[in-house]
Amino acid sequence: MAQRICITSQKGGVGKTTVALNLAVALCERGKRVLLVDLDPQGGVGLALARGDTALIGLTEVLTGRARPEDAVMATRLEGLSLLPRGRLDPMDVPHYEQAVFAAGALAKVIGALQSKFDLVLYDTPAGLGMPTRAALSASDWALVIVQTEALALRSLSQLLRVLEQVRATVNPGLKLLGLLPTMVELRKEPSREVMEELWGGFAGVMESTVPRAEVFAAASSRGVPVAFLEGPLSPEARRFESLAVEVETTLNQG
Amino acid sequence: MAQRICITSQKGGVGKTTVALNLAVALCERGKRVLLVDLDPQGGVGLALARGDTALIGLTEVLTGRARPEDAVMATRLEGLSLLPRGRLDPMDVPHYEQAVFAAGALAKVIGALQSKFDLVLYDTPAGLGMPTRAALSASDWALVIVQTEALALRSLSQLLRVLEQVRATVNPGLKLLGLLPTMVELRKEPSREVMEELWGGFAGVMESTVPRAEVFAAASSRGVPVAFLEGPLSPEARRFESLAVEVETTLNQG
Ligand SMILES: Nc1ncnc2c1ncn2[C@@H]1O[C@H](COP(=O)(O)OP(=O)(O)OP(=O)(O)O)[C@@H](O)[C@H]1O
Ligand SMILES: Nc1ncnc2c1ncn2[C@@H]1O[C@H](COP(=O)(O)OP(=O)(O)OP(=O)(O)O)[C@@H](O)[C@H]1O
Ligand SMILES: [Mg+2]
Ligand SMILES: [Mg+2]
Repeated sequence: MAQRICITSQKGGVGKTTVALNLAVALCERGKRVLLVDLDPQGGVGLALARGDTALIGLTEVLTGRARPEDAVMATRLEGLSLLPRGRLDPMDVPHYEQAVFAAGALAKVIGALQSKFDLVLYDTPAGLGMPTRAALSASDWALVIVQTEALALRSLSQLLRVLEQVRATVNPGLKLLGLLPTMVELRKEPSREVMEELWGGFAGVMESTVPRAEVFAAASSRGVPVAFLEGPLSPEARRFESLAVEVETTLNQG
Repeated sequence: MAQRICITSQKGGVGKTTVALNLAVALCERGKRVLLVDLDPQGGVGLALARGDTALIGLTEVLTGRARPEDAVMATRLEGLSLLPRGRLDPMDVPHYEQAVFAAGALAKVIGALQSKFDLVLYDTPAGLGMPTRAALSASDWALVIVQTEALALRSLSQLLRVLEQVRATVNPGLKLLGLLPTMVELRKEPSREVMEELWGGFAGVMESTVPRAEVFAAASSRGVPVAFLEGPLSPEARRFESLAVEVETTLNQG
């Protein structure tokens, strides 16, 4: 049975999609069969891969009954990595989309029909604690919380942790914290160091792995590829995702 | 009659709350009476001012009938700047809050009761095109679109512009584009320069003002104040908000 991981943060622009994409690639290169699901109504994963929103059918069509789950899953150039994109969505329909994905059991049913073919399912979610994120947390085994090392992102962390507890206490007793992953880390800069110290000192589950702030991410975004796919030798940042994949697998195996 | 400005972006973490807060201060210092409304369920404005979510009553209490609009507005240390905070909101109730704020006419009614006391109303919104943002656009005269100068933020811009047109064509014919405001600009770095060139070359309404990427914002965030309130002489970044305020006023007067 596939393990389902929800990649989430209350704060926006902290690196959720970047981690979802690059972690999926790193897990796949370690031999795992991975399904990456784009739950963000803005289609973050598609945008990161520079595919316009007019392209593929996806979750939107499945939720509205116009396609079967297996028809919406697409292969990628990496053997073993499949993608369930957002699908064609008029941006005026975002409120309807959010209600459809949050409807009781809808997402769990879609992913249930696909789980047998994969070892891991990764959900990329939009910022916030609205309906898409709540739907994903209800249909997940693990929550990977992304924490940008800036004061504002740290302040909203306790709201998210409270929701994880509440979801576990109500609709999904199997939900566990995979860890708190620090992103955009700049240990040479005091504000970032201060946030790391607050994380280590004040929160359980802070991961060993971190994602440094690095120009290579903007370069990868402008080319529309994960960092591992950039030309030339593997960058130190892409290696970071290898060690993150190892840490994730270790935690899942201890599950 | 106060002019209502919705500060919005599809993408997260691009500087919406930072601009909302610092622009409100700059407009107020130019003699305007300003109401800053926090529509973000995470309470971004409160977080930026380092006030926990247990503190103040606000929009949540007004929408649920537990307080009158005028009771929820609070003064700040700056004469002429008032705040309508998010209010006390259990993060598990975010889906209900989003539906309540989006209910037909709800927000317009709350702001309608307050407008006579102000020259300007500024809405800070969460990332995305969900219910809080749609509610704000329906009850606004202007949309100020925040565009981080990174490839990912630019790709989602056309979805937002389509929504502005649709809102104008359906529920709010008076909605106008105030402008596209580039943030986190780093003209010494190629990806940022490339995005600026795409903005100037491909979009109408790009503002003269820009907000540079600068350490002072992280410093202000960790102290929980707008940049204009940091100790010492006014930073060049705080001055940028003065010139942004001038540009905003000029556009409004032409409107
Ligand atoms: N470690 C990093 N160092 C530098 N830039 C990064 C890093 N991670 C992500 N970025 C850049 O920061 C921006 C935001 O990243 P991303 O879109 O992954 O965040 P997100 O949390 O998914 O945002 P949203 O809330 O809009 O979904 C992108 O332009 C991306 O290229
Ligand atoms: N011009 C800037 N230069 C450097 N850092 C900035 C700048 N503007 C904002 N920041 C920092 O970037 C982070 C995100 O800013 P902010 O919270 O204002 O964005 P937002 O769009 O409101 O995010 P959200 O989508 O979560 O509401 C904060 O830590 C803030 O201090
Ligand atoms: Mg994203
Ligand atoms: Mg904000």
